[in-house]
Amino acid sequence: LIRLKDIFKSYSLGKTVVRALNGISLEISRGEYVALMGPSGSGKSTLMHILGCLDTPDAGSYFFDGTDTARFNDRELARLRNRAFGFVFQSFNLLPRLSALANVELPMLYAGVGRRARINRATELLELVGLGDRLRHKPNELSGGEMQRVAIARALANEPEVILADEPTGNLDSRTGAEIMRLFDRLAEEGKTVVIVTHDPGIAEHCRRIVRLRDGEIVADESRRSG
Amino acid sequence: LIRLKDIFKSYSLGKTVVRALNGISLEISRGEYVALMGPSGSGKSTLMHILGCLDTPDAGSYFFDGTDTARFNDRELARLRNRAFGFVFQSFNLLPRLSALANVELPMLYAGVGRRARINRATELLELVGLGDRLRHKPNELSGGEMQRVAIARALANEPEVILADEPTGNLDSRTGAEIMRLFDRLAEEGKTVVIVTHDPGIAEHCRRIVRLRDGEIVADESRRSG
Ligand SMILES: Nc1ncnc2c1ncn2[C@@H]1O[C@H](COP(=O)(O)OP(=O)(O)OP(=O)(O)O)[C@@H](O)[C@H]1O
Ligand SMILES: Nc1ncnc2c1ncn2[C@@H]1O[C@H](COP(=O)(O)OP(=O)(O)OP(=O)(O)O)[C@@H](O)[C@H]1O
Ligand SMILES: [Mg+2]
Ligand SMILES: [Mg+2]
Repeated sequence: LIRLKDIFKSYSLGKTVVRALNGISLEISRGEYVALMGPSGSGKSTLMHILGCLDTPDAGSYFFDGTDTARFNDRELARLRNRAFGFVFQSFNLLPRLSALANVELPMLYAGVGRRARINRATELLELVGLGDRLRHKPNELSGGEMQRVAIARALANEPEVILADEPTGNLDSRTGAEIMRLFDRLAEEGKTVVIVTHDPGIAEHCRRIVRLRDGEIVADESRRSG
Repeated sequence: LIRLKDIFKSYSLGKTVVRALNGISLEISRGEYVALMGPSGSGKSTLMHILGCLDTPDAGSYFFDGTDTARFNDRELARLRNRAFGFVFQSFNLLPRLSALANVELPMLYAGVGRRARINRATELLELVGLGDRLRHKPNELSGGEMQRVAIARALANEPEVILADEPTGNLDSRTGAEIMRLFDRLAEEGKTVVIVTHDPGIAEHCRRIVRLRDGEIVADESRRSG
């Protein structure tokens, strides 16, 4: 489903260059449940943004479902992004003026879903993440972990094929974090492709495969035998 | 040093009222090393904002170093805040247009520290948290864990008596997180008062005392015997 080959991405700041991704090749099949780990600053979020077509690499190729993403124009890329990927950002990226409910409705609005269906599904998803009594709260009227859970609910709005979650439990207590992991486990069992950035080995244990990054390169890629 | 008595704080949103703090009494002596734990939404950040004089309760009293904080005017409160407290926000709260170095210099600028001394100390603190090669980066040119570490360095700029850190390791891998905890351990050994919100029992183990919140109330307050 996902085939990255020799991906490079660097940022230049004045005279210095930061090589965020320094030659990444990675294949992920449909339905895989992958943990992406590595030290702070090793390139995990940069790789996740490229996987979710939110950013383009400086070099290398990215084939999604057999098609070369370099051939898409901006409009096709946006349509692919909104349909195929559900993205949980490390910094949540909720729209500050919209309520929790309206934030979760947004991807469905872009996909042309009708008002009644949008509100029902957004309410269902917010109840699923334990925020049934915070529907009308705006982001600055929510706690850190509550904002994170709104971001998770929003990522699932269009039932995307691929869920990319960047540190989805960083602000959650262990019990709430475990509830969220049960949700991701279930999505993986249903055949969704799930990639989770985490630095918590307890979270990574839920996944079947662990890819480790260091200084913009893959240093390990281990699959666990099931059973 | 810190004496809270019967603190109440609630938010009203249309017809609903959220009781974030529902009668909190808490005493913290100078030099204590305290972990504040509890489920997502239980009131931890609200309590930390009141401790750091960033917010005022709806009812109850807060004595800091023997003085009733209700008697301070805004200017005195701001001066106390900038001098006595170093605050690491859960959402970092870095100024987006300033470099990492300038963000760490800011509290010293307010305290009237000269330019050369500010730059030296800010550089020293950023090297201490492992960001010596990211001094010129702005927040959106940093990873999540790097932003978090800039926020930690900034909190220590004026050598505050009380360090309030709200989930300081949420975005850090275990090795970087352990380095930050060694830094907090050392500050506690030097006699600073350190309060850390965390949901990670591994982090809480560094502290001598664990206060647990649930639904805006203190449900446990356990001190460990040393040795
Ligand atoms: N400005 C606000 N308006 C309305 N409700 C608010 C506001 N700020 C916080 N709340 C509510 O108050 C409760 C406590 O919030 P607080 O941020 O203190 O929780 P927390 O323990 O820090 O949670 P987390 O671990 O998720 O960061 C939450 O349920 C939240 O929805
Ligand atoms: N816009 C940018 N300009 C300059 N440097 C950047 C930019 N964005 C990221 N970087 C740098 O690229 C490196 C990788 O960043 P990235 O966000 O992918 O790391 P990460 O693995 O997600 O880290 P964390 O675990 O701390 O979130 C970091 O060292 C960061 O300083
Ligand atoms: Mg990141
Ligand atoms: Mg909080």
